[in-house]
Amino acid sequence: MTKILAVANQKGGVGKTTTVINLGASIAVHDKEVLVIDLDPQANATSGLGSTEADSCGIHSFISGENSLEECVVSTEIEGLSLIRGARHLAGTEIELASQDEREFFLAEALSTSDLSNYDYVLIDCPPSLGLLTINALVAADGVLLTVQSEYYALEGLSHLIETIKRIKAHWNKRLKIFGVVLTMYDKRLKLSREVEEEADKFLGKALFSTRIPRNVRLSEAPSHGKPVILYDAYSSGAKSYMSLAREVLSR
Amino acid sequence: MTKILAVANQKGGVGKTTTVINLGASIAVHDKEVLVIDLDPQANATSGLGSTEADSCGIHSFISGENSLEECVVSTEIEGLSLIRGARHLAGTEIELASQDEREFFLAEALSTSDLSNYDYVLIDCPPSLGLLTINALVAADGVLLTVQSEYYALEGLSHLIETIKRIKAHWNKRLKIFGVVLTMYDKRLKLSREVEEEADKFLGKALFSTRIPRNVRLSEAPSHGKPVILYDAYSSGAKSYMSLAREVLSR
Ligand SMILES: Nc1ncnc2c1ncn2[C@@H]1O[C@H](COP(=O)(O)OP(=O)(O)OP(=O)(O)O)[C@@H](O)[C@H]1O
Ligand SMILES: Nc1ncnc2c1ncn2[C@@H]1O[C@H](COP(=O)(O)OP(=O)(O)OP(=O)(O)O)[C@@H](O)[C@H]1O
Ligand SMILES: [Mg+2]
Ligand SMILES: [Mg+2]
Repeated sequence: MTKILAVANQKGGVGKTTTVINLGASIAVHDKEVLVIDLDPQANATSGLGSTEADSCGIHSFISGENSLEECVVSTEIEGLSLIRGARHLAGTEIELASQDEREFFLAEALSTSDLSNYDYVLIDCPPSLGLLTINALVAADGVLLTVQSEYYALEGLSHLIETIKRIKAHWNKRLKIFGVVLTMYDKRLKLSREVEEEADKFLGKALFSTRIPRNVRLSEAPSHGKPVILYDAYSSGAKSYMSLAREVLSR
Repeated sequence: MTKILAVANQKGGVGKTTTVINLGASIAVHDKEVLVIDLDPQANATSGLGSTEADSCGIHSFISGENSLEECVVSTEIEGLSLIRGARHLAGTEIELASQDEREFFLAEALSTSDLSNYDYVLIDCPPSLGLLTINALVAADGVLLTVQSEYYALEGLSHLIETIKRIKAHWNKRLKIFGVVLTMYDKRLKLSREVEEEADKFLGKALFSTRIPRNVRLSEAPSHGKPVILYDAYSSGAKSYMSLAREVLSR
């Protein structure tokens, strides 16, 4: 049974894209099939996986029903990791979608009429907002994977994000649940990191993955080479932490 | 003559809010009057300045014309630094605005009918997107201050942001210009930081401020105390760099 996970947080720069790319790659090397969907107009997951933005046969034409899943899917350097590419003009989609009926269901509709049986996991990279693109991801998903940066503002926004998830579950997607929460850019030497960890543990309990993603410069260098960190520097603390997270995800 | 600056970048987590709060405070201590407008539904600038979200008399009622500027402005712990508070339900505003006529002009309209003569600078904190809220800020502003994190994805998004600014200038706001670009979270020990600096210098030339904002943990601790860094730890490298940036801004 394919698991569709939205990787979301309206706070910007908290490691959503880095998690989609590297968790996706780490799951794929466990002999699984993973599909990454780049729903962010910045198209960072697309370039971080070495692909170029889609003029056609990308997320835009998939959501609108112009192209099928098979026409849009491209491969990456990792066997078992496939991608539906993002595009900058997706930013205009949000304003376009706003005036349509069923505007929250476009992605859910496109996925439910596609054959996902080849995939064990679908990871959706969301933009930093609670606008229509992220709402589309939450309506289409089975679960939400929250990335929480070990910083004050990131923690502050968490309750609002959880409220939004509850609202989406009540109105549009009964099966939506919080699949898990991962602390990113964690530095055990910093008091701030430990304080955020304590709060997140109290607030989230079992939903919090025990894997912490450390701040590791190799994670921020890898995208400029268009590779997941496991191909760029497999022995780095960043690569090892995403392998550990993949094992936790596979066991849930 | 009041200068209205939008602090913008669709890339998330690049230091927009940190710059609005700390540049604002550093300009204010040079015997200037500064107004911060929190246009981000996350309302981080509001909490980072020690204020609580506005139910009424905040950015929402100011933009809609329900309340005047004088009714919405609140003071902060820094003399000369005032604030129009943000609010979470602002996220719904973008979807609401989408169907209105003149939807790009709401903030410009509210500011042009207000008395700004008390203020030397107005700094608008933008959300991490190129949606209607950021467009409203760019239409209302005299200039844009871009914060660019010293990382690959942040640099990648720059050309798209500059294209958007040119489009806004051509269609809706003839006076809009790039006021300046500041590199944030700069770490001179990292090759990535130096590479981003080289690219930014080539791409932006004189628009690039010579001040670099270093990565400094005191900047990320200050918001949890609701204070600008100049009140939290005035001798930190973070505080000193924003004072240096303020001097550069005042000289432009
Ligand atoms: N654990 C980490 N250690 C060091 N750098 C990291 C780590 N995780 C992410 N980064 C870097 O931090 C920046 C922000 O990460 P990323 O772009 O993945 O966040 P995001 O939540 O997807 O951002 P946005 O909100 O803009 O979509 C990027 O430059 C990335 O390379
Ligand atoms: N120079 C710096 N050194 C260390 N930490 C920083 C620095 N600048 C910002 N931060 C921290 O990095 C995180 C992102 O910064 P900030 O929230 O200001 O970015 P933003 O662009 O406003 O984010 P968003 O896109 O979500 O609005 C925050 O937790 C902040 O405290
Ligand atoms: Mg991202
Ligand atoms: Mg911000």
